[in-house]
Amino acid sequence: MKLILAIVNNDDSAIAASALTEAGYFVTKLSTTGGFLMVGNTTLLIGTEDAETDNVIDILSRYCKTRKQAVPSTAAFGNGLSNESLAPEVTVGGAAIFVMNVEKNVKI
Amino acid sequence: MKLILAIVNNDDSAIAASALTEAGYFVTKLSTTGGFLMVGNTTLLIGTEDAETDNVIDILSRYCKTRKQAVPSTAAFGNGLSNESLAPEVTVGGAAIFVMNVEKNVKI
Amino acid sequence: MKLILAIVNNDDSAIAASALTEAGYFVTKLSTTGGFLMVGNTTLLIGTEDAETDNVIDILSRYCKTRKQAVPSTAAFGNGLSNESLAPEVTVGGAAIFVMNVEKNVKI
Ligand SMILES: Nc1ncnc2c1ncn2[C@@H]1O[C@@H]2COP(=O)(O)O[C@H]3[C@@H](O)[C@H](n4cnc5c(N)ncnc54)O[C@@H]3COP(=O)(O)O[C@H]2[C@H]1O
Ligand SMILES: Nc1ncnc2c1ncn2[C@@H]1O[C@@H]2COP(=O)(O)O[C@H]3[C@@H](O)[C@H](n4cnc5c(N)ncnc54)O[C@@H]3COP(=O)(O)O[C@H]2[C@H]1O
Ligand SMILES: Nc1ncnc2c1ncn2[C@@H]1O[C@@H]2COP(=O)(O)O[C@H]3[C@@H](O)[C@H](n4cnc5c(N)ncnc54)O[C@@H]3COP(=O)(O)O[C@H]2[C@H]1O
Repeated sequence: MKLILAIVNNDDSAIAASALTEAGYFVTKLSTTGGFLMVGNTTLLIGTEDAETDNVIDILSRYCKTRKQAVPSTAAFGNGLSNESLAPEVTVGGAAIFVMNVEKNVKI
Repeated sequence: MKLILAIVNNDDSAIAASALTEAGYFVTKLSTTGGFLMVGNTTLLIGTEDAETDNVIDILSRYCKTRKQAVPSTAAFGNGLSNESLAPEVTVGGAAIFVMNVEKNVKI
Repeated sequence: MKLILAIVNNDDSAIAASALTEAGYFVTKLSTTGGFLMVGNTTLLIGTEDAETDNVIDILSRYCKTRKQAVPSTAAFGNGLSNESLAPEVTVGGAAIFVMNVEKNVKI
């Protein structure tokens, strides 16, 4: 059993979660915030059998899109890099996915 | 050290968390949403010693109840299965529990 | 790859997340609640390379402070321990940190 944690853009979360449940996967959604842009995003938790991991990642890749997003003046640049002459945009990926091992899985 | 992640019904979350803290366990609560019914639920995070895992699961099983829940018309059925003649209810378990290994645990 | 989960006080979350992103780490923030005091706190998720784990913990220890916090009368003491003569305060640590192994990490 694996627990997949996928941080996705809010705009893709409904269609991605829906595609996953339509394919028979179980999903739990968390409302989260990106630490850099400080913009809301969604973290999907998907517990699934080891053999299904690649299929879940495949579904996420089909519905989670990369976007360019403006960097708010409040973003945590570091080292006084808030100069207007720097790139005012970042590329926000479709999804940041982490697969963790589940040692015990119980359904009550 | 293990990190136990337990997705429970909102109606059971207060009593389950309270039973856990009264038994000496430490609990963090997250407000989450089920991907299928799109109804709010609660995810409990419990970091505890390996030997305590079964006791935590036991406490959760005592307070987390299985319920029948109506499926909203918005649920992600998949493949055009929104026909009224299908079962309008699903069984929502008391808890979906995942136990993960913690390689390093630090308290500051 | 490791996934670090750090439960921190709300008052430290902005500066801690900012210090982490300024140092080049990626952070996702979750609004959570302590199961004992039933007060809001923040859980930071930091996915990072194995070798960076200690540095992340070091940054967290610099910005996450221990505090004394009054125990609300609603706290889950257990066994009728709500007697006024008991200590009305608890020490809330700067951070409770859990490091978990990530078997697969994909960015889409
Ligand atoms: N310390 C830093 N220095 C310079 N640029 C930085 C940075 N942290 C983030 N960025 C850039 O800003 C975008 C948004 O990051 P944010 O933290 O708001 O939102 C992130 C965060 O919530 C989450 N995330 C990504 N990788 C993560 C990781 N390793 N651990 C935890 N959360 C992660 O996924 C969202 C999208 O990340 P993505 O990498 O696609 O896109 C990132 C990246 O292009
Ligand atoms: N392996 C897993 N990974 C991540 N989260 C998990 C999980 N197993 C359970 N959960 C979480 O626990 C809630 C209750 O799941 P349960 O399986 O008891 O009860 C489920 C199940 O009876 C049914 N269901 C869920 N997903 C389904 C799907 N893809 N196809 C058919 N029925 C589904 O609807 C009920 C409510 O599901 P909902 O998603 O709203 O809410 C789920 C979800 O938030
Ligand atoms: N192993 C773990 N697993 C999951 N989450 C964890 C955890 N250890 C700490 N946390 C999270 O970090 C917060 C601060 O915990 P700390 O142990 O520093 O500070 C704690 C501790 O001094 C005390 N406390 C917590 N649970 C207790 C219990 N069952 N019995 C007696 N005292 C407790 O009350 C303070 C606030 O606790 P609260 O639950 O509101 O909030 C906790 C909880 O949200």
